[in-house]
Amino acid sequence: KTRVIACANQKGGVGKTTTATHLAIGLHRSGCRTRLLDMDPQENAILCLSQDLQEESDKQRIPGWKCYRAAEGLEILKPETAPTTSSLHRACTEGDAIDYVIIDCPPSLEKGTGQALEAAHFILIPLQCEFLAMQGLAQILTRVNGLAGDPVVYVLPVMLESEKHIHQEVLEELRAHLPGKVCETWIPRDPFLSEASSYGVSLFTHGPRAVGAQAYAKLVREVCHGWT
Amino acid sequence: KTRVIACANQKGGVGKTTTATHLAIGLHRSGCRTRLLDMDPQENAILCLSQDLQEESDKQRIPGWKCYRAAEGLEILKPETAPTTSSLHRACTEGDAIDYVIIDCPPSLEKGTGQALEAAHFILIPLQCEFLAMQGLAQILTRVNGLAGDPVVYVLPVMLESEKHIHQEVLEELRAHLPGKVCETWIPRDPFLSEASSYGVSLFTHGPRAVGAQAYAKLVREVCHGWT
Ligand SMILES: Nc1ncnc2c1ncn2[C@@H]1O[C@H](COP(=O)(O)OP(=O)(O)OP(=O)(O)O)[C@@H](O)[C@H]1O
Ligand SMILES: Nc1ncnc2c1ncn2[C@@H]1O[C@H](COP(=O)(O)OP(=O)(O)OP(=O)(O)O)[C@@H](O)[C@H]1O
Ligand SMILES: [Mg+2]
Ligand SMILES: [Mg+2]
Repeated sequence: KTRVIACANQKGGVGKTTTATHLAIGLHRSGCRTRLLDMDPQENAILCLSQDLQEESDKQRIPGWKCYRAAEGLEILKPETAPTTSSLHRACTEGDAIDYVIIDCPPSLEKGTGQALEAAHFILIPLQCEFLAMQGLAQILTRVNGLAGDPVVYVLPVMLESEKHIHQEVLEELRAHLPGKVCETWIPRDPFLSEASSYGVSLFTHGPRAVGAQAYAKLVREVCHGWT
Repeated sequence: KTRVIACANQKGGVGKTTTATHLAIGLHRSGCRTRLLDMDPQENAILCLSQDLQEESDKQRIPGWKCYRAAEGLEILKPETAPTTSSLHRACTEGDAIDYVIIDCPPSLEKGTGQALEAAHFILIPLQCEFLAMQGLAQILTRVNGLAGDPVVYVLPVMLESEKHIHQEVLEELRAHLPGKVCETWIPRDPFLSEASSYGVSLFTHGPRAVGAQAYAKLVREVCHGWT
């Protein structure tokens, strides 16, 4: 059974691409057959894993999608034209038997993101514990509650600075308000995550002992064992 | 003569709203007649200045726009329906004689942002000195170069941490590659900017001596005296 996980939040710059790429590479490294879909026209997910990226030849292609292989062998797809519900369905099901499809979404709830939310079994919402980012949470939760596919929703606290009281307070409030919907794992602020992306590799390659890499490795374990 | 300044960048979370609100309040406080347009459906600019925000009664209304007055008397408009070129033109010209119109744009180059870029005399691009944010710069500069109105473009380096070598290196590279297009002013990372937004006021009110407030005050002076 293929599990589709959409990484979405209409608020910009909250770590959607960083989370989608590290979750995909982490699952791939732990032996799960994984495919990453870059639904953001800025193609940031492709940029983050651009080192030794190979474009696949025509025979492996899925109609409507451009296929790449990252250095570690992870399959990355990007839509060639505006994606439709049926073309997204093809990307999630065609080709080799896949365990996980991870979708990186643009900062909006329209177009590409709308289709990704409909195709998803799980919706992962990276959330900064800052005022403006928190305001947008209600909006995406309302949108997700209305989905026919009844996906499971998880909020992932990101860019946490443990010395900032506001972050701890917000985290406690989140867990109280959304019991069972907040990941056990939280991601600390770690500048090495940005640095890794500038080398076109994940932090698992660039700095495996960095706090950001350890946190994303914990998320991968939580997804593997907890999200069934 | 009304000067229209669009605050735009398709990369998310780079400080568009923080810059638009502080520029608008700063210009207003220095005696310029200023109007802020919130073109982002997330209405973050309105949230940032929500303390004692009053909705204007019908008689002052500009058709197609909802009008508010912030605590300091700044006029804030948000589109009631999807804005058109002519409705945006009305918002920039109708009502009292205005010196500056500041437009906060959503993280995309489509729809609302497209119209704002066409209406603008100046385009202010807040730019984080991080890899992914830098990649998007070429895309928006290409888009802006094609505009019929031939607006003047400025890049504003934001969230700078002076102890990070990469930030200083990027800043120098920016100034070398884009002579005359990078603001003299740069904005340091200052957590009090987020804190101020959670109180619904600008940092000029919440913490006037904070480094973020000082930097935005410098930007206001640069705009007043340099952008003619
Ligand atoms: N935990 C973290 N600590 C420090 N920096 C981070 C962290 N996660 C992401 N970043 C950096 O923050 C910036 C924004 O992250 P990212 O691009 O992944 O967000 P996004 O939500 O995908 O943005 P967009 O809305 O533009 O798609 C990037 O420069 C990234 O390297
Ligand atoms: N100089 C700064 N130092 C520290 N934090 C900042 C700074 N500027 C903005 N922020 C914070 O960073 C976050 C993103 O800023 P903001 O919302 O203004 O960006 P944006 O580009 O408008 O985002 P979006 O793409 O979602 O519209 C906010 O939490 C804001 O408070
Ligand atoms: Mg992204
Ligand atoms: Mg904004």
